[in-house]
Amino acid sequence: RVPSVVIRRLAIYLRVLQEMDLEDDRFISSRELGERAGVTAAQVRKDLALFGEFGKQGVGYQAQNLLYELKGILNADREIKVGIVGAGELGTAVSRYSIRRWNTEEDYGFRVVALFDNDPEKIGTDVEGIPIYDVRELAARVKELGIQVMMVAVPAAAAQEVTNLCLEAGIKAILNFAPTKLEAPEDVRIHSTDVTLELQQLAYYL
Amino acid sequence: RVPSVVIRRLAIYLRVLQEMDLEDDRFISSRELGERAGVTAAQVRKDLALFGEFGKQGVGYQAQNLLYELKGILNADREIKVGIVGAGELGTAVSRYSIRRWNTEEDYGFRVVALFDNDPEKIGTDVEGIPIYDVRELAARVKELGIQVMMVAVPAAAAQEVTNLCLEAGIKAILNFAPTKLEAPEDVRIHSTDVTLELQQLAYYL
Ligand SMILES: NC(=O)c1ccc[n+]([C@@H]2O[C@H](COP(=O)([O-])OP(=O)(O)OC[C@H]3O[C@@H](n4cnc5c(N)ncnc54)[C@H](O)[C@@H]3O)[C@@H](O)[C@H]2O)c1
Ligand SMILES: NC(=O)c1ccc[n+]([C@@H]2O[C@H](COP(=O)([O-])OP(=O)(O)OC[C@H]3O[C@@H](n4cnc5c(N)ncnc54)[C@H](O)[C@@H]3O)[C@@H](O)[C@H]2O)c1
Repeated sequence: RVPSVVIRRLAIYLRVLQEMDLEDDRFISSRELGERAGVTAAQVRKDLALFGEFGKQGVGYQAQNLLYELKGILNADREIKVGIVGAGELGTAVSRYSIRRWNTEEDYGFRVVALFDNDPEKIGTDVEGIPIYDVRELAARVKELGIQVMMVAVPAAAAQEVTNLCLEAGIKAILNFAPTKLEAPEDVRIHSTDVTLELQQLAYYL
Repeated sequence: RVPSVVIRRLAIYLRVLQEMDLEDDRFISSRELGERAGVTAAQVRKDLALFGEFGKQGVGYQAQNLLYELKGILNADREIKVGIVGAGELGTAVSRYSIRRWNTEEDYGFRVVALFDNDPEKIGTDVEGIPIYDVRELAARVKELGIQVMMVAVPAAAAQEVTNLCLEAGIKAILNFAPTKLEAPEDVRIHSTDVTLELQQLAYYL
């Protein structure tokens, strides 16, 4: 098991390489990749060595090859179907963002295929053509559409109940926007992102 | 200097206590606080000991007093004025969210006082009554309104330029939503939150 902080850094290395315009013969040193990612050269070498021999001493990494390898490690070389529970302000904004990127960027692999809500006014409508289903159909739609990752954008009070529906439907990866801690079995991966928590930390430094 | 991971945990302890309905004589043990926050009891004691003697051996912490102390440490006992650059999908959603919480929750101290944009169609309009100013007026408005924290919700290509405007205006704390690394002097605190980076990490575990 690789520590999650390493996976976080790999995702940053991937983003850095995707942002660069790489010619075929472009090499990149661990120092340059480190600078662009905000870590030391030694940290880059240590992280990548966990997954194989990608570079040559003194020469660095063949950039396109490293990008290819990172995509393989992070499953970024395939389409990943995403669902969003809660078609409110945030759920809608994040859907539009992902749909726009899916439609315009070759490298972007996250495809929003469904939204879910319990509001009768929203069920049966769509966001940029992606349907909003009744949350009671969640399990059936996860199976039918092959959803692998679910984003939870409902109020905190409903977040655990909605998460339980996702777990019953076999979802193994959840991105939670609600400002509350979610309980799930060991084999389910939950990442949370909380705007207020970030603001609260920034406030300490004022 | 306290490590930033400790400040992150303090913000979580604060959120946990704010979520609980605390009677006057309610005590909370480091074990219970740890369980609700997702850390060990020893970690709770170690973190809090950095800031003072708040609890009694074997009895735990007087919950309301601990909440009061944490608010003092994290500057959560005062109003903090927030600006948002980029009145697009995300900037608007996050503004509405913060404005709604400011208007309904006593404990919520973040007050959005201005949005900024460079789109003539948006300048001069408002979000829930909060004006959208021309980004060229950013420095003047920061001073006039006393803005302390700025959220950056513009496209990645414009994020550094906008950040530089914030630095020139004397902003010391930035929450960045654009998927790119921002450069700033040592004394400026920048936190980034990136939905795609989170999704990319989750994808590794599928
Ligand atoms: N929408 C989301 O859910 C989401 C999710 C993750 C990350 N992001 C990131 O957040 C940022 C904003 O995304 P969005 O979906 O709101 O985009 P958007 O295009 O809807 O909004 C961007 C806004 O920024 C303004 N703008 C552009 N350049 C500017 C400048 N130099 N000065 C001031 N204003 C400027 C535009 O006029 C527009 O109003 C992007 O970097 C995006 O990658 C968005
Ligand atoms: N909007 C933001 O910028 C923002 C920022 C940070 C955190 N959040 C968090 O994200 C979550 C969503 O925020 P929002 O601003 O989009 O709220 P919102 O009220 O606009 O949207 C919530 C949506 O969830 C739906 N919903 C409620 N209970 C449900 C259930 N049991 N099953 C299915 N759908 C259900 C509602 O019908 C609504 O459409 C909240 O937890 C909030 O704290 C939002």
